[in-house]
Amino acid sequence: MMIYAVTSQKGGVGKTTTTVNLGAGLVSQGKRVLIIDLDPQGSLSASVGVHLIKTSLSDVLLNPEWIKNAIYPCSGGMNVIPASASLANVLLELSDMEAPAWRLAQALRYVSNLYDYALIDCPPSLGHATTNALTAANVALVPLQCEFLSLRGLADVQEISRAIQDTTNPDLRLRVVATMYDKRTIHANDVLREARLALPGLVYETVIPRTIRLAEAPAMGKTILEYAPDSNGTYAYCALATEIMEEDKGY
Amino acid sequence: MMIYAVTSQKGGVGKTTTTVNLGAGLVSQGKRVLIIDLDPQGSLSASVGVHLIKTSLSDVLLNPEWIKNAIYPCSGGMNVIPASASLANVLLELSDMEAPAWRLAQALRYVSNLYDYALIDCPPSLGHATTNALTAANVALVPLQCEFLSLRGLADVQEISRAIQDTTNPDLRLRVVATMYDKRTIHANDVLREARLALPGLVYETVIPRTIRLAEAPAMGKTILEYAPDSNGTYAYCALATEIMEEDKGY
Ligand SMILES: Nc1ncnc2c1ncn2[C@@H]1O[C@H](COP(=O)(O)OP(=O)(O)OP(=O)(O)O)[C@@H](O)[C@H]1O
Ligand SMILES: Nc1ncnc2c1ncn2[C@@H]1O[C@H](COP(=O)(O)OP(=O)(O)OP(=O)(O)O)[C@@H](O)[C@H]1O
Ligand SMILES: [Mg+2]
Ligand SMILES: [Mg+2]
Repeated sequence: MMIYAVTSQKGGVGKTTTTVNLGAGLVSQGKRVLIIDLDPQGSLSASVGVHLIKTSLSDVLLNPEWIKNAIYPCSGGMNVIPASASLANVLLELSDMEAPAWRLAQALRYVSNLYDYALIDCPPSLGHATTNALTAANVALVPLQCEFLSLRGLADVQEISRAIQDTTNPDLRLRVVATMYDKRTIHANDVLREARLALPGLVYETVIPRTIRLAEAPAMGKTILEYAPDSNGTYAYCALATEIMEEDKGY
Repeated sequence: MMIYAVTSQKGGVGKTTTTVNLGAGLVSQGKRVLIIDLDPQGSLSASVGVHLIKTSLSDVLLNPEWIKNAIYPCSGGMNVIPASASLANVLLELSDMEAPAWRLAQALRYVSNLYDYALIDCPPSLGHATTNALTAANVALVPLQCEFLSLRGLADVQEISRAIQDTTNPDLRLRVVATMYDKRTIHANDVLREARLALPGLVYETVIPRTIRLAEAPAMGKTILEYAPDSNGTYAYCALATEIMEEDKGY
């Protein structure tokens, strides 16, 4: 099982949208996919139509061996471990526990033979949640909104992943996907060019266009493949899935 | 001095953009404005062209009486208290200090006769930074991106402000400003209508349109009034400033 942590300290860059729709793209190519909502806001859980559940991610962080009780079927043919209101408190309490950074990594071991991919949606911060995700992950996938303020966040992520590589996870790879790209604006082109120059070989060829369909789909609790199968959003996330699967053949 | 905390747990909804440009709009109407960067990412500081400073907000949280040393002139005719790399650590250490939620409120007392408005840019989370801002503030100003995932965040902010009203700040008012509104999409209209129904009397009449100029301006370290004075972004933020000043006459 390949584990991707979808992460960025910058808010609103498309972390949740990428987790949901890359997941759906991987399913459409025959992969078994688990998505995990590590954000106390619960945007991922809402986006795939999962509400009011009994066991959730906070239970898993407290008792990693219970992980199978917190897995639910959801949109897009995926399974999800949802967030609940208690997640924010549990994340704060982690520091009093044994091996706090390893809780999620430990839990995912119990299901590593059941899925081909696990995608973790992170909150827009660099606290315990993100440390847990980067410790468990093979790849830190950073969505880069093609705007100036999001470009600034790239330096932070590089710093953090280096820190994780030096401590809990030496094999962590960093990858960047451009999102909300509007080819009509010079600004978006400038930002994309700058990111490719700054991070040679780390930015995927596939670029996700800005399209309102991607903002509408979560209101229906659907993936873009279900909500608008013949749209640019669907084509882009399926292309990203193909590119990622191709690269992972080498690992 | 009126203190506004610009806050939302949801990322990328326009907190930083609103702090910068509402501030500039207030200056254009003759007000003296201080803006404060409470986000360790430092988006606000970068947006107004302030880099590599000596004393910053983390020093103020440690020693509130030093606040005047951390004030710098910036774009838009404003003054700014910038963030620095040490802010994330200082925010974590706050819980070991005396009256951790009051540090910013205490500091702002030293300058309350020098400014008409203080606007605080918050990070996309509900930790110590946001608690400090809401304890110090007269108004919690929540930018609402006109999209489904941002609408979900409104319930959280209402809950938090009620908790702050019951503990440290009984007079805290909640206000919402619609941002990134694209009148051509049904989705934006639906979200705006739902927000006005859910929060009668709390959503400003002024709506900030989606315009690429607002994403370009921070790359130049300028406010929208300086970067594109004859643009929809400038008109909208000036209208918001007028609406806010009008309402504050009653307080
Ligand atoms: N390519 C796209 N085109 C248009 N809208 C998009 C696109 N990707 C995401 N969105 C919308 O932009 C907003 C931000 O995206 P999203 O919530 O996925 O970002 P995030 O990084 O997960 O945010 P947060 O930091 O709050 O977790 C959402 O309303 C989403 O529906
Ligand atoms: N009305 C608007 N029209 C177009 N783009 C906008 C508008 N307002 C903000 N933006 C852009 O959208 C992105 C998100 O805005 P901003 O960074 O201000 O949000 P934020 O809530 O402060 O994000 P964070 O949660 O990371 O602090 C930025 O690239 C900004 O330039
Ligand atoms: Mg998200
Ligand atoms: Mg911001």
